[in-house]
Amino acid sequence: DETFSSISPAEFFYRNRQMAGFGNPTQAVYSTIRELVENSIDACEQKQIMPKIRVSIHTIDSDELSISVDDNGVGVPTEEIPAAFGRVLYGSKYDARQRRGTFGLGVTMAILYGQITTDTPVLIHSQTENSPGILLSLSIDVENNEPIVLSQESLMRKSTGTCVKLHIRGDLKRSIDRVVEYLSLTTVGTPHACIVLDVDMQESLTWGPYSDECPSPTITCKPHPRSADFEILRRLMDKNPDFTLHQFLVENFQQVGTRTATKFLSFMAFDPSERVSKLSRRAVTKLSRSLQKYDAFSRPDSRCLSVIGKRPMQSAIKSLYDPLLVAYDSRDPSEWNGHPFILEGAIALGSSFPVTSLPTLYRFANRVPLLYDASEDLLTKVLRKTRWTRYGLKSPKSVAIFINLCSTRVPYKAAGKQSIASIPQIEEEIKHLMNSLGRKLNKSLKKTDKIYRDKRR
Amino acid sequence: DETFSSISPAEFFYRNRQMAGFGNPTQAVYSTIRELVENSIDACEQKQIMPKIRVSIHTIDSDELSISVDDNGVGVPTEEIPAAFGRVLYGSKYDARQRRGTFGLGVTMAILYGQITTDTPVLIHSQTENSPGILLSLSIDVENNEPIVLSQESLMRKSTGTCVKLHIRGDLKRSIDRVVEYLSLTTVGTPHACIVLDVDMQESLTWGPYSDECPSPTITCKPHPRSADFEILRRLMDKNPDFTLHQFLVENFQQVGTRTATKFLSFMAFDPSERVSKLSRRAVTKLSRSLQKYDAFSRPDSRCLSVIGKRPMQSAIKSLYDPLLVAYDSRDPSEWNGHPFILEGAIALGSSFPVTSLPTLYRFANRVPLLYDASEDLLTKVLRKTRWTRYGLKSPKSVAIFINLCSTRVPYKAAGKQSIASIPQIEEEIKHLMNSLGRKLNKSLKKTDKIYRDKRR
Ligand SMILES: Nc1ncnc2c1ncn2[C@@H]1O[C@H](COP(=O)(O)OP(=O)(O)OP(=O)(O)O)[C@@H](O)[C@H]1O
Ligand SMILES: Nc1ncnc2c1ncn2[C@@H]1O[C@H](COP(=O)(O)OP(=O)(O)OP(=O)(O)O)[C@@H](O)[C@H]1O
Ligand SMILES: [Mg+2]
Ligand SMILES: [Mg+2]
Repeated sequence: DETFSSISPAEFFYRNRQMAGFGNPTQAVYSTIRELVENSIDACEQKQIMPKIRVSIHTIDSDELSISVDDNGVGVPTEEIPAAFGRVLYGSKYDARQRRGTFGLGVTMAILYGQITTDTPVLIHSQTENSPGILLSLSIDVENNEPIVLSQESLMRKSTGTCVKLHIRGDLKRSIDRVVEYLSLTTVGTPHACIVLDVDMQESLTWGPYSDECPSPTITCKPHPRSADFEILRRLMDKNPDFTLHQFLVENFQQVGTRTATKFLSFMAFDPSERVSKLSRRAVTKLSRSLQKYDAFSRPDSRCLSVIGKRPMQSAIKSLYDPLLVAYDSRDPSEWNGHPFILEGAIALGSSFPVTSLPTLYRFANRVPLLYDASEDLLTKVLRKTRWTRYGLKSPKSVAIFINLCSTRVPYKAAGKQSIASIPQIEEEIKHLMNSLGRKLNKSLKKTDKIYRDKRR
Repeated sequence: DETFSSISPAEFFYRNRQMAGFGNPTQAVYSTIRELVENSIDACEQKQIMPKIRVSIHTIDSDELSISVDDNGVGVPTEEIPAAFGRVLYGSKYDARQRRGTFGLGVTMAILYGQITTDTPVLIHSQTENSPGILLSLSIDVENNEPIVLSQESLMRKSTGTCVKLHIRGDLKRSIDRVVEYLSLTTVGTPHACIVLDVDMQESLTWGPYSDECPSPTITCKPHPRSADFEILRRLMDKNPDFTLHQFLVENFQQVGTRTATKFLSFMAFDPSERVSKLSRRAVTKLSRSLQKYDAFSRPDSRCLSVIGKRPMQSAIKSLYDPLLVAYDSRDPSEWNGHPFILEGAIALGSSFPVTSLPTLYRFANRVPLLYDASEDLLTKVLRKTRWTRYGLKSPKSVAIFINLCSTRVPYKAAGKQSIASIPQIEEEIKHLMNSLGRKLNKSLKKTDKIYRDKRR
């Protein structure tokens, strides 16, 4: 007979850790560093701090590493440290604005993986403007998804920031190239960051900063009307049941002013003065469908998004790859299921890139480099469908294309945040961007060709 | 300033439903049917019932469908229905034996997707040997991950079983081919099942049964010693802290008898009489590593696994594809991280399959067909690395290969259970299986060629 029970989210991700990028000791090194560095950069951006991040890897023995990531971010409030690091689905990034983190899972997965492979507690040293420096060691109660604080003591830091130090089973030799590539590409996504890597007794590697422009902080935006599925509608209606339909639209959604609301409601034959709590189920159904289909709402407010930008992105690519030419383009803000998104990209030609008939693709989501699971990624799919022969690639050339998708909700295919699902609205924008970058490349190549031919005469 | 909070597992999968296969209205139709049919077959297998499953799809309007799946399985106990269907990470398949379901997520995702796209409660009609027929309608409190029972009434069924009926937003036209392919391939994975598909007013489609052999029920097995990470060790030690090391090994692990335990402990210089609660941290570390590395433990007990089997699999392939030839092979039971697994497969040649230089690959995990995310799947990766030209495919032929991975823990890449992660031990076994199937194909092709040449003389 069947026994029914539940498992905690920590237990779920413990059993299925390959879904979060911790399936083997090679990818685990990359995933650990990626989750920690991502958090560090997020922690700098909200207060417009120029990120200074130090990644240290020490070989403990043949398959155990010690990894630490230190940042100069805003730090973690003392009372939040245990849950932030020791509980799955707990974090500060659940609001509707672009951040690198999104699930409340990343660092906890790294700590969990370290705990089950090395039995060594994680050390967290953090200081904020309001909490003095504190050093905690903790482990995770996986079955109950709860942190276990093992020790806690005061310890000053020279300034705000966080250092996370853990031991993991890892294959350094197999993973180091990807780690180096990840940290280098991190400065293309975040050109104003300075990243240092120390591995055992080797000489430090440093990347960036390649720009001194600090992105403006993002602000949380109300949902866009195109996101109005029944769950969102129900939650909004429960919050203010006495709102009229007109109030409901204007107060709850971005890009819906008084006139737009009136226009929409009359177009759909709704009574703008009806209380939302009094709407029939049929009316709510009609409301949800028409909000998602009405095409006269303005594009989303892009202040919840934060692109890399033309100057910083080109500057990073030039410093890292010394290309012969580089061009940038970005699309207007758009939305998928009501979630604002923007695509930006750069195309470059230069001997740092391999000679191929298809441009080498560097993928980014919310400015974070994506290095695994390329072949199922929407960006790769569109790359393959683009007719690069029309853009000067009749013969193979050393061309690279860097594409960054910014969104308040990136549609990742899996919890390891390595590839983007096929979403029609996003696919459409990628297509336009790649074609536009192709045209820019073609124009530059023709110009260069012409200069050559003129020189020869 | 940052606000810290947590989200429920239902909220997590609501926000990121593309990870579970519900990212667009085409895949959602497939995922809904797949999750329901999978549950139905699981519900038959434990009591060796020959599955009879009816899938009905009705068009409600241009983008809304009603989908119901009815089975003759063991049913769901009345008191368990709300949580089983209305709570994420709640189910009956968390023990260590092979089942199609594994997360306690699938049907709840389908219901959640239906709820947010159509606001229509799900209807569940179920009857078990011990609970009389009951009809429930329920919805999901997403923020709290709790079921909401909307109505409940007695309603007889002619026998035990379950019918789940829900409305979803779906694109029938775009998804029907995949649904038909999924149901047809389901009978290759489960040849003794009978599947009926009704779509609106069209004529029913029926597949199977193609075999009357009912697989023997699987039994739950103790963990294999190679799964001994620190989390498992700690849990086992906490259960019986007064066990001696020797008792600990023999009582807790499969394939560790008295002599094997003694041999292992002396080889690793442990004291077999030491109480596990008294072990030093260094000793526990040594224990975990040596259990995972010691290569003299027997292969896992395969009674927790359930392959399709040669006769049933070949019979289904013959009935569905009428091939010129079909051959079967299976590997011995093995383990990955201590989780038992078996690979089996068939190779077929026939005009039902497209003419290609690489065999057409049909993937299965725990006997369930996998139709999405092929290019990142480990099976596809090994297929591409296999030198098919050595096995008679110098020129393109109409060859298909069907591979089924059975495991107590399938390493899915994402919660939608569509592709298998790259695990070295599994990759190795797939390689051997594909080479062996290739050799069988080659042998048959040479025989056929010889018959042809002899005929011509
Ligand atoms: N270096 C850091 N500095 C400041 N805050 C941090 C740092 N690392 C983690 N945090 C806090 O801990 C929380 C949990 O981190 P975690 O990586 O688990 O989730 P996340 O970043 O919110 O989302 P994701 O799972 O996508 O990474 C974060 O939301 C953040 O508030
Ligand atoms: N048709 C059915 N007959 C009997 N029991 C069912 C049926 N459908 C669902 N259940 C019960 O409901 C539970 C939850 O189902 P659900 O699909 O959410 O999870 P699962 O099948 O255990 O795992 P997965 O998420 O991998 O599908 C199952 O474990 C099973 O006990
Ligand atoms: Mg994070
Ligand atoms: Mg299921």
